[in-house]
Amino acid sequence: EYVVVKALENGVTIIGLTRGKDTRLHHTEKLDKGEVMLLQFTENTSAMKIRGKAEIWHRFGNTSSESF
Amino acid sequence: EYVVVKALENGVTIIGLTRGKDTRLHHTEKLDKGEVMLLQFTENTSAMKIRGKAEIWHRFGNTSSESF
Amino acid sequence: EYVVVKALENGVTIIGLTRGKDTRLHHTEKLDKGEVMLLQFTENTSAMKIRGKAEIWHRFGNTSSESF
Amino acid sequence: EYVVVKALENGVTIIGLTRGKDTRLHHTEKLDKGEVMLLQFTENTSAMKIRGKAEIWHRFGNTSSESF
Amino acid sequence: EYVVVKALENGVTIIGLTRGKDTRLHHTEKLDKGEVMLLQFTENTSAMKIRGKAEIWHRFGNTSSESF
Amino acid sequence: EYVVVKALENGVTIIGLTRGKDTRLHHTEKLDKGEVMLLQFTENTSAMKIRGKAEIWHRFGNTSSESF
Amino acid sequence: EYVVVKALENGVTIIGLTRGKDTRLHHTEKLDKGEVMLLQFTENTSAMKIRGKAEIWHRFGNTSSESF
Amino acid sequence: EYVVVKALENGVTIIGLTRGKDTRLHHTEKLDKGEVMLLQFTENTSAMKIRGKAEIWHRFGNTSSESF
Amino acid sequence: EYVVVKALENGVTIIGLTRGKDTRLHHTEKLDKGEVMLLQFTENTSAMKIRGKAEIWHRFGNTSSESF
Amino acid sequence: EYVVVKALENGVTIIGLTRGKDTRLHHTEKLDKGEVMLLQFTENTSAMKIRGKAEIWHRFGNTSSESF
Amino acid sequence: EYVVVKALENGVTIIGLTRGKDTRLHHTEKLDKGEVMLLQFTENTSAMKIRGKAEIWHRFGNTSSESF
Ligand SMILES: N[C@@H](Cc1c[nH]c2ccccc12)C(=O)O
Ligand SMILES: N[C@@H](Cc1c[nH]c2ccccc12)C(=O)O
Ligand SMILES: N[C@@H](Cc1c[nH]c2ccccc12)C(=O)O
Ligand SMILES: N[C@@H](Cc1c[nH]c2ccccc12)C(=O)O
Ligand SMILES: N[C@@H](Cc1c[nH]c2ccccc12)C(=O)O
Ligand SMILES: N[C@@H](Cc1c[nH]c2ccccc12)C(=O)O
Ligand SMILES: N[C@@H](Cc1c[nH]c2ccccc12)C(=O)O
Ligand SMILES: N[C@@H](Cc1c[nH]c2ccccc12)C(=O)O
Ligand SMILES: N[C@@H](Cc1c[nH]c2ccccc12)C(=O)O
Ligand SMILES: N[C@@H](Cc1c[nH]c2ccccc12)C(=O)O
Ligand SMILES: N[C@@H](Cc1c[nH]c2ccccc12)C(=O)O
Repeated sequence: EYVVVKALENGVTIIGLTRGKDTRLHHTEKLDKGEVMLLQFTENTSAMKIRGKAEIWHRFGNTSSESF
Repeated sequence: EYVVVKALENGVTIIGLTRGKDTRLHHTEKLDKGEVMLLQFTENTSAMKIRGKAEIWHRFGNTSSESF
Repeated sequence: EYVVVKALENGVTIIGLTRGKDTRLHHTEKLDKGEVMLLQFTENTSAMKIRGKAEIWHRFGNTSSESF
Repeated sequence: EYVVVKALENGVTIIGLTRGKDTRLHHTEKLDKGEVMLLQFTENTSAMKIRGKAEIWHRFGNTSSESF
Repeated sequence: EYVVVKALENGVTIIGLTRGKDTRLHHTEKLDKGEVMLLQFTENTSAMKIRGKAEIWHRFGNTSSESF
Repeated sequence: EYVVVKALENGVTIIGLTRGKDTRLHHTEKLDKGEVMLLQFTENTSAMKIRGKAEIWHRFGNTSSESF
Repeated sequence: EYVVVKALENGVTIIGLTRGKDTRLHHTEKLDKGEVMLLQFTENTSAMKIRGKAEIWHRFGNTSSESF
Repeated sequence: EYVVVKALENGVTIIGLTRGKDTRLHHTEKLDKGEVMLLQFTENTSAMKIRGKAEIWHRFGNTSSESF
Repeated sequence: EYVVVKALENGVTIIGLTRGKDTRLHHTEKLDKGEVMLLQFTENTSAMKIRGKAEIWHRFGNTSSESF
Repeated sequence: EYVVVKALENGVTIIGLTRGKDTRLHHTEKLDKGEVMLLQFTENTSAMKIRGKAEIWHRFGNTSSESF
Repeated sequence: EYVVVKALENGVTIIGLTRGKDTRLHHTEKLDKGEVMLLQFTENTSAMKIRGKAEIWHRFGNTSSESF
């Protein structure tokens, strides 16, 4: 099970949150405009947070994150 | 199995409720306007509660939470 | 397997009933108007009861509970 | 595997019948008008009986029970 | 795997036949007009017989049993 | 995996044939007009034979058996 | 996995061929006109041969066997 | 997983090829015009060859073999 | 998982390549015009090569190989 | 589960990120214009990053990465 | 899980990349114009690279590789 993220501006961040009793940030990935990432949910990652202007493809369709 | 939440205002909260005999809050995630989160149901999380104005994508379609 | 509930008025309650030989109430979750919950069937919950005005998304479509 | 029942009048009853060699009633749940229940087939419940006026959502579509 | 039966007259019977080398009747459930039952195939039930006027929902569509 | 049979005349028979190296008849079920049966393939039944005028619902659609 | 065969004339035969290194006939079932059989592939049967005029329902659609 | 073959002329042959390091012919089945066979892939058969004029139903649709 | 190959000229070859660290040819099957083969991927075959004019049915549709 | 990447310019890079507690780059694959790669998520790769102008086919549709 | 490659010119190469911590080339298959290959992802192959003019059928549709 993976999701696809395309940065629509520089400085988009994708944050991985830990699986388990404790929920904390284990990795932050920075994307430049136009870069695309494909990210799985894993044994270590049970939630993701996306900041900045990006397009996200997931099983329910598309969502765009925005920066204000 | 994950769901997708996009904050449509600042201060949206996503609450994770514990799996097991006992049902209590184990984590609260705050989102700023435009941020998007993807969250799985896990060994520790068997229910989620969303407060504030947000769009939620799930297996049955879309639902929007509202703040009054 | 989860369901989605959106409260359309204050004071909506979602009741979890125990799995097993015995059927009793193990948790009651109160929702304010506009709040959305996503709830799984679990090792401890094999039935749910929803009271008050709410919209429920499930695998067979949508159902709205009402309060009289 | 669950089904969804919405009471369309007061006093609707949902009866759980035991799984196993013996078939007897192990629980009766009473619903008031407008209340909605979601009920799984379980290790203890292999049949259900619904009395009174209600709407039932199941994998083959919708059925309404009636009271005469 | 379950089927749904709605009685369209009083006195509809649903008969459960035993699984195994031997095929005999292990339970008879009587339904009044308007009552609805949901019944699984189980470790003990590998065939069902329906007598009287009823509507039956199953994986291949709908069938109505009749009484002559 | 089950099939559905509705008798369109009296005296319809459904024959269960044994699973295994040997193929012989282990059970014959007689149906009266209008009666409906739902029958699984099982550990003991790997083939069925239907005689008389009946309607049969199965995974590939509907077939009607006839008596001459 | 089963197939459905309806005899369109008397004397239709369904032959079961053995599973394993060796391929030989282990059972022949004779059908009269109008009779319907439902037959699984099993631990003992990995191929079937149908002779005579019959209609066969299988996962890819319908085929009719003919006798010349 | 099975395929369906209908002979459109006499003398159609279906050849079973062995599974394993070695690929050789383990069985040849001869069909007369109009006969229909249903054949599984098995522990012993990982390839089949069809000679002569026949119609073949498989998961990707229909193919007809021809004899020249 | 199998594919279907129909030779459209004489001398079509289907080559089986070995599964494992090493990739070499373990079997070559020659087809005459009009012959049809159905071939699985197996413990010994993780790639196939088709030479000569043939029609190939696979999970993504149809492809025709050509000889120049 | 694999994805497909086609380079639309020279110098497209596909980066494999490690699975596990630690997220670091374990392999960078360079593609020339017109080259196509098919890449699985694996025991060692739980995220991929694509830089440069490329077309990406994934389970949710197509995405094109761009270089600025 | 396999993909299908048809060479549209001579000298098309399909490269298999190793599964595991290390990513290196374990096999290169050369195709002549018109030849078709079907290739699985395997215990040893977790990525493939295609050079030269070819048509590729995969689960997301068709892609053509080009040579410049
Ligand atoms: N540590 C949490 C992270 C998480 C997943 N889904 C959530 C939903 C709400 C809050 C936290 C979470 C867990 O694995 O369960
Ligand atoms: N602790 C509960 C949380 C829960 C899940 N689904 C529910 C439905 C209703 C009430 C509580 C719940 C459980 O794991 O079962
Ligand atoms: N304790 C019961 C709860 C229940 C589930 N489905 C039901 C249907 C009818 C009545 C009770 C139930 C059980 O786990 O089986
Ligand atoms: N005790 C029975 C209940 C039951 C399930 N399905 C039925 C159908 C017919 C009659 C009884 C039943 C059983 O578990 O098998
Ligand atoms: N005791 C039989 C009941 C049965 C199931 N399917 C049948 C079909 C025909 C006759 C009997 C049956 C069995 O478990 O196999
Ligand atoms: N005893 C046989 C019955 C059977 C199933 N399918 C068949 C097809 C043809 C002939 C016999 C059969 C078996 O289990 O295999
Ligand atoms: N004994 C053979 C029967 C068979 C199945 N499929 C076939 C295809 C061709 C020839 C023989 C067969 C086997 O189990 O494998
Ligand atoms: N013995 C071979 C037969 C085979 C299956 N698929 C093939 C494709 C090409 C050549 C041979 C084969 C095997 O089991 O693998
Ligand atoms: N021996 C290789 C054969 C192979 C399968 N898919 C491939 C793709 C590219 C190159 C070789 C292959 C393997 O089993 O993995
Ligand atoms: N090492 C991380 C890589 C990763 C996968 N998905 C992610 C999402 C966000 C951040 C990091 C990741 C893991 O296996 O879980
Ligand atoms: N050795 C790597 C090969 C690989 C698969 N998918 C990838 C994506 C990016 C980079 C390398 C790869 C692995 O098995 O994981």
